[in-house]
Amino acid sequence: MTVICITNQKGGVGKTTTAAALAQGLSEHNKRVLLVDWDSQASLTVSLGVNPDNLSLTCYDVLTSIIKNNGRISIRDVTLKTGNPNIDLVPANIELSQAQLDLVNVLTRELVLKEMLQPVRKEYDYILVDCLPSLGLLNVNALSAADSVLIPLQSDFLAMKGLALLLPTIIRVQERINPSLEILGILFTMTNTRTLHSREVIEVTKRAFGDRIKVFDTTIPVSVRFKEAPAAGMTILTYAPKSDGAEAYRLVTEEVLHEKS
Amino acid sequence: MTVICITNQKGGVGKTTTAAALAQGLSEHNKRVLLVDWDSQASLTVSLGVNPDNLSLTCYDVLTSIIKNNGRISIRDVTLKTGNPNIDLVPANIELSQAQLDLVNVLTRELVLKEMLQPVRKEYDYILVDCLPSLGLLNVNALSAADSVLIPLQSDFLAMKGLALLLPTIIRVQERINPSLEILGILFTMTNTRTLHSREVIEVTKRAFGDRIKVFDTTIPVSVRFKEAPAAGMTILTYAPKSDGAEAYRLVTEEVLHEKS
Ligand SMILES: Nc1ncnc2c1ncn2[C@@H]1O[C@H](COP(=O)(O)OP(=O)(O)OP(=O)(O)O)[C@@H](O)[C@H]1O
Ligand SMILES: Nc1ncnc2c1ncn2[C@@H]1O[C@H](COP(=O)(O)OP(=O)(O)OP(=O)(O)O)[C@@H](O)[C@H]1O
Ligand SMILES: [Mg+2]
Ligand SMILES: [Mg+2]
Repeated sequence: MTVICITNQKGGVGKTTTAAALAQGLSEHNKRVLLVDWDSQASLTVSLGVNPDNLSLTCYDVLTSIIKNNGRISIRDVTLKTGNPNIDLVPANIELSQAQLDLVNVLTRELVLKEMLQPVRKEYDYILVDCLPSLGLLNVNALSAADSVLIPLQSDFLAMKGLALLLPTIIRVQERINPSLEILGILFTMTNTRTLHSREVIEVTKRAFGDRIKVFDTTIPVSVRFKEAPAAGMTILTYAPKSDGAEAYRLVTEEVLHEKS
Repeated sequence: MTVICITNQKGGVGKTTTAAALAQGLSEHNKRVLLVDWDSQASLTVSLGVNPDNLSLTCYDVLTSIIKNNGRISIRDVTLKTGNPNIDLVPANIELSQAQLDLVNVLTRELVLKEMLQPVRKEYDYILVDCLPSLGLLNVNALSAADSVLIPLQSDFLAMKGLALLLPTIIRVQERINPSLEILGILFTMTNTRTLHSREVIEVTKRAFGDRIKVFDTTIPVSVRFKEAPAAGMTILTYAPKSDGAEAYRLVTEEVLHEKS
């Protein structure tokens, strides 16, 4: 069983898209996957066709129950079935934006998500956590609960610059809270190899970080199909199964399976 | 004098790009502009060619000085000149990520940025605040300090969905803290009118929100030049002055000037 945290504080790099697509890729290899939406924007919840406004219970209720130590709501109470029998979803809604403040004065405030996932770890092969674009307490919770970190990175200059901020946070969590946390790798998303900029950013990133961190061999091409898929409540693998984008995420899935075997 | 907050909790929609380009557009109309980087990722600081790691003082130091009420560091102490005589920059670095927690127990914690800008309001025609992708205390500070809100919106489904979360936060700030806050408008960025998806999202957004909120007539086209410009430490107006992207931001500037006159 592996918990993979999908994070990058730079916004719009493809965290949610990667979480949904990787879950589907793993399910095609008959793996049981739990997707956790750990972002109050609830993009992952929305991407799977669920309306966050209609939910009476979300991961925020489980978090609150743990903070109050009253055991009233467990992760099983909020987990939803999806259209795919191998994928379950722990949804989020805007209430999760309260969590950052709620956690401030809580004992071992970095370990609440880890505690939340504890009861169901054995029921899944993979648990994927889709993070919000920040470096705050919620992200530290995700890094503390994870076995591995996958870093989607848009192949552009500003996103690359953001990497220099993310890595120290990961290292701090490894040193102080979660020594077994490993970096699964950097996944280049929205790449357009016809542009020099995209190729240069990939080159420079590999040179700067490639000796310490794995860079996935597969890169995800830019395609409007990715924008259309969440509007249809599907991942790219269902929405456009024969597209380059879907194929690329299947290859990423194989690289992940290979690393974790 | 107008303070414009450029915000959207959805990541990667073009907040930083819009802040830098609009500042330059306004400077071409001989307006004095102060750019405030209110994001610990410091994308705006980086975009203007400044290395956040080399800064001994940033907006975080002014914030801390206000919280401690010791008046030691004022906004003038951290303001940098840029290559453009009409544009100054209040830079940020990763330390700003501490601010969310520092502010929790501060009296009138929503008004710290407003207090920070107070001493220099008269010296500029426009103050533009580039916000981080969140709905937390730092964003509430920016909305509380602002006269107007400009909402960059990538023309895609997930970004559109995020709008329904942002608007209630703006309304809450208008009702409880800053009644004179107005919404300047929604600016569509990274549009690709050749795709149906982009056109549909613009259409649906106008229908859903257009009666209450202005949608800028100008939309910003998707172009790799936008990714290259920050790598060169320039805005699109300097990096590719005759490009469609630069032209589009000049038109946006005129719409902003027209609204505020
Ligand atoms: N390879 C791709 N090509 C084109 N568009 C993409 C690609 N991957 C994702 N997108 C689109 O880009 C937008 C941003 O992606 P996504 O929401 O997954 O990023 P994120 O990192 O989760 O954003 P946030 O920081 O807001 O959580 C979405 O509209 C998505 O559909
Ligand atoms: N019109 C455009 N066409 C293509 N790329 C663009 C456009 N506008 C911005 N970009 C690029 O897209 C990326 C995201 O833009 P930007 O960083 O301005 O968004 P943001 O909303 O500030 O992100 P964050 O949520 O991380 O603060 C950047 O690399 C930028 O150069
Ligand atoms: Mg996301
Ligand atoms: Mg930004």
